[in-house]
Amino acid sequence: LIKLEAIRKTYVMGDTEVHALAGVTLEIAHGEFVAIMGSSGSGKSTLMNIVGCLDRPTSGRYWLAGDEISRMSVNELAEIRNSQIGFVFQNFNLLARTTALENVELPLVYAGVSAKERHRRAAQALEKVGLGTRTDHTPSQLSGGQQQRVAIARALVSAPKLILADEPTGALDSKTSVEVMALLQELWKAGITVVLVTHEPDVAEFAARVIVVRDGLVKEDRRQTPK
Amino acid sequence: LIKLEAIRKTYVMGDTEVHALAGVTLEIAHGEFVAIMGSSGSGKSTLMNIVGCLDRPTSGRYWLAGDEISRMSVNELAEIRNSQIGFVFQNFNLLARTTALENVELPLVYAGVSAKERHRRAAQALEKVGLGTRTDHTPSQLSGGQQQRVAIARALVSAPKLILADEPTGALDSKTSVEVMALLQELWKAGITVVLVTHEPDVAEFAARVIVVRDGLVKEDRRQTPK
Ligand SMILES: Nc1ncnc2c1ncn2[C@@H]1O[C@H](COP(=O)(O)OP(=O)(O)OP(=O)(O)O)[C@@H](O)[C@H]1O
Ligand SMILES: Nc1ncnc2c1ncn2[C@@H]1O[C@H](COP(=O)(O)OP(=O)(O)OP(=O)(O)O)[C@@H](O)[C@H]1O
Ligand SMILES: [Mg+2]
Ligand SMILES: [Mg+2]
Repeated sequence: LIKLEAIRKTYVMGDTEVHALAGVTLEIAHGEFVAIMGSSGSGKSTLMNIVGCLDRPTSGRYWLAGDEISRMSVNELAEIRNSQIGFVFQNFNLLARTTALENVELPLVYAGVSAKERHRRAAQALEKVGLGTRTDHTPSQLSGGQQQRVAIARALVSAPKLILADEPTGALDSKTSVEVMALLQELWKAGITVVLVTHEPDVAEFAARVIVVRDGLVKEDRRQTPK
Repeated sequence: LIKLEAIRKTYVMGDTEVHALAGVTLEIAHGEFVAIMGSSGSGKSTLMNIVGCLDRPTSGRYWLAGDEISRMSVNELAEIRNSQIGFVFQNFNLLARTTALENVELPLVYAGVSAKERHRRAAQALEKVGLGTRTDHTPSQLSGGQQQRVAIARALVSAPKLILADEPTGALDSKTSVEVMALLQELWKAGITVVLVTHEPDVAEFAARVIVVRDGLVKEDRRQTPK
């Protein structure tokens, strides 16, 4: 499903270069559950943004479901993102002036789903992450962990084939984290591919494969029995 | 140092009321190291915002270093915040268009410190959190955990008497978290009062007292031997 070849991402700052990704080559098959770990600044979010078609590499090639992404236009990329990928951003990226329900409905608006059906599915997604009583709150009227859960509900509501989650439990207490991980595991068993970034070993245990990133390179790539 | 009496914070949403804090009474003495824990949405950030003079309670009284905060004007509160408290926000609250160095200098600008001295102290604070090579990056050019560390450096740079940190290691890997906690512990041993919100038991172990919040109330309050 995901094939990266010699992917580099370099930022030029004045006369220095920051090698956010320094040559990553890896493949992730349909139906895998992968955890990406690594220290702060090692390149995890940069990698996720390239896989999620939100950013282009400086060099190297990327195929998603057989299509070479580097050859696509901005519109084609947006189409792929909206129809195939559910993304939980590290900083949530919620719309500030709309309610939790409206934020979660957004992918369904893109998909042309009717208003009645959108409300029903968004309310159900919020219920699944324990926010049934917060549907009409705007992001500033929600706690940090509640905002994160709205971002998670939004990523799941359109039943995407691929879920990319950047630290989806970062703002959650252990009990709520376990509920979210159980939900992701349920989706995985139903056939969805899940790639998540986490710095918590307890969360990584739910995955079947762990990739460790350091200084923009893949340092470890191992299989494990998921929890 | 901190004395809260029957503190309530109620939000009115249409015809429902959200009791973010439902009557909190507690005292924290000078020089304590307290960890506040509790599930997502339990009221921790609301409590921190009231203690940090960023928000007023709906009812109840709050004394900081003997002064009753409820009687102060907006200007007096701003003065106390800038001169006595270092705050690490759950969502960092960095200025988007200024560099890491300038963000960290901000409390020193308020304190009227000379430009040369500000640069020196801000650079030193960034060094302490491992960001010596990122001083000229703006927040969007930093990883999530790097942004969090800029927020931490900013809270420490003016050597405040009270540090309030809302989930200061939420975006950090274990190794970086331990470095940040060691730094906070060092400041504590030098006499600074530290109150931090965390959902990670490993982080709470550095504190000498743990307060557990649930549904806007204090459910547990226990002493422990810090790590
Ligand atoms: N402006 C607001 N209007 C309405 N409700 C609010 C508002 N701000 C917070 N709340 C509610 O108050 C409760 C407590 O919020 P708070 O941010 O203190 O939680 P928290 O313990 O910090 O959670 P987390 O661990 O997720 O950060 C939450 O249920 C939240 O929905
Ligand atoms: N726009 C940019 N310009 C310059 N450098 C950048 C930019 N974006 C990211 N970087 C740098 O690239 C490196 C990798 O960033 P990335 O966000 O991928 O890290 P990360 O592994 O997600 O870290 P964290 O765990 O802290 O979220 C960091 O050192 C960061 O400073
Ligand atoms: Mg990141
Ligand atoms: Mg909070």
